[in-house]
Amino acid sequence: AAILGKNDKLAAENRGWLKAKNILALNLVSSPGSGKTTLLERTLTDLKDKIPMAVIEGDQETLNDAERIRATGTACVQVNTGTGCHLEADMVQKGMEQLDPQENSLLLIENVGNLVCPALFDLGERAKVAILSVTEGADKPAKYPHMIAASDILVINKIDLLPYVTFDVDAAIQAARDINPAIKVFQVSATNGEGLDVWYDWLLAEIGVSG
Amino acid sequence: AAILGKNDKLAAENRGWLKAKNILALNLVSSPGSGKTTLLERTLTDLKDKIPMAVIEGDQETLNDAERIRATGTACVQVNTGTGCHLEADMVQKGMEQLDPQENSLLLIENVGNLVCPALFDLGERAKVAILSVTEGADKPAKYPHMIAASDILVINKIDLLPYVTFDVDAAIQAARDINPAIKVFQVSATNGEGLDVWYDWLLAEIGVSG
Ligand SMILES: Nc1nc2c(ncn2[C@@H]2O[C@H](COP(=O)(O)OP(=O)(O)OP(=O)(O)O)[C@@H](O)[C@H]2O)c(=O)[nH]1
Ligand SMILES: Nc1nc2c(ncn2[C@@H]2O[C@H](COP(=O)(O)OP(=O)(O)OP(=O)(O)O)[C@@H](O)[C@H]2O)c(=O)[nH]1
Ligand SMILES: [Mg+2]
Ligand SMILES: [Mg+2]
Ligand SMILES: [Zn+2]
Ligand SMILES: [Zn+2]
Repeated sequence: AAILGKNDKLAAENRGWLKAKNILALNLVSSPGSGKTTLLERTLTDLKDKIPMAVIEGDQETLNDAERIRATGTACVQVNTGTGCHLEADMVQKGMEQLDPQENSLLLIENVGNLVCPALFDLGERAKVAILSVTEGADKPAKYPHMIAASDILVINKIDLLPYVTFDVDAAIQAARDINPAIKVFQVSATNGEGLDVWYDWLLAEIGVSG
Repeated sequence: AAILGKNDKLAAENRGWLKAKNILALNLVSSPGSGKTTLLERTLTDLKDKIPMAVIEGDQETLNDAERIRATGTACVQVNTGTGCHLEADMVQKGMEQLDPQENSLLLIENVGNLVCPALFDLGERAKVAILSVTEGADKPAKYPHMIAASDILVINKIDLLPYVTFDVDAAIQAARDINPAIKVFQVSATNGEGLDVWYDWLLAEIGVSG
């Protein structure tokens, strides 16, 4: 509880700093391998000329994801948490100092692959974006409700695989809405691009840029 | 550290209790939706007449997995951790008291879907069985090395989806062996049954039952 209190204070500080610079910060959360980095690669490539963007990458180990982000020409810092299971506000504060993002820009934070712990740690973001892959099963919202409750957005990813898996999209969305009635749902394939236009429209509107 | 020390003492106690009853306990760990419960459903059904088996199910919320296990005719207790991100030795101790597993049996523990935290919490099991789905990406062992280091076995699941995803099986196995040279690897599809015979042979040999 003491640890959470200290984190939440720093998160509030981050939130104030981001507001002052009119930066939209989003915290991408999901299980390992649901497609966070792939979704970022697509977004950073497709919206390159529309919004200035920067990324904070969180992983237990390796620079793999930061390297993938940098390959899009986007500034990125990689945080390695070692045995740590979630990013914390102090790591994000240091990351932001290193990145020094522009005013009126988009800051994308990719959290450690974990559908559990990141729900409890505010980073100062405007919103959590939860990603669920159709390969994981439609009961995941009900079984991991704290993450659904903490997220403003749910991206259902890998819809290109729907023909080969058992995933009731309507049931998954209903389960999410039972927990969080206001949650906004996008259905996409980060690899083939399906549904990304709706996600991009939302991002551009949210940051106040006309598409 | 204090919390880990207390857990490890109870884990040692569990280990002794299981040894006294000649029970083989396995701790199944993976990301959410990699197929732990499906693999258990298959194992419990196919080996029903060969070994007495019981299950401890761990999830943040719902009885979903315990209900699926019970539908196979297997005794099961469901532990709900609430916001908790991993099973602990005390929960397993209570579970074992409730289940009262027979001597010379197999106790299967399905941990909370989480590729991070369960690596740090000994439950008293003989071995951790890590499950990785081919849909999650071949870089997962390198990015989540603590779970690979803590596991004796790696089950690569959902191999039926290999035609539709980018997953280099040899690279994934090599990455796991770089971290844990002795790790034993099975390649299976829990849904279509491919590769399960090798997993069953290992289980039967490990528990000392002739197949
Ligand atoms: N078929 C399909 N595969 C996808 C899609 N999006 C991502 N993938 C694949 O899923 C695997 C994991 O993707 P990543 O983007 O690395 O996932 P991640 O959530 O960033 O993983 P971590 O950062 O390790 O938690 C890769 O092999 C991707 O190519 C999709 O829309 N469809
Ligand atoms: N195609 C395919 N799908 C599978 C396979 N194994 C499991 N699934 C599917 O993957 C989804 C998740 O399976 P579960 O067994 O519930 O996964 P889990 O690891 O127990 O999930 P949690 O307990 O929530 O962490 C379900 O829709 C399963 O049908 C497989 O070998 N192939
Ligand atoms: Mg990633
Ligand atoms: Mg399960
Ligand atoms: Zn955690
Ligand atoms: Zn944890």
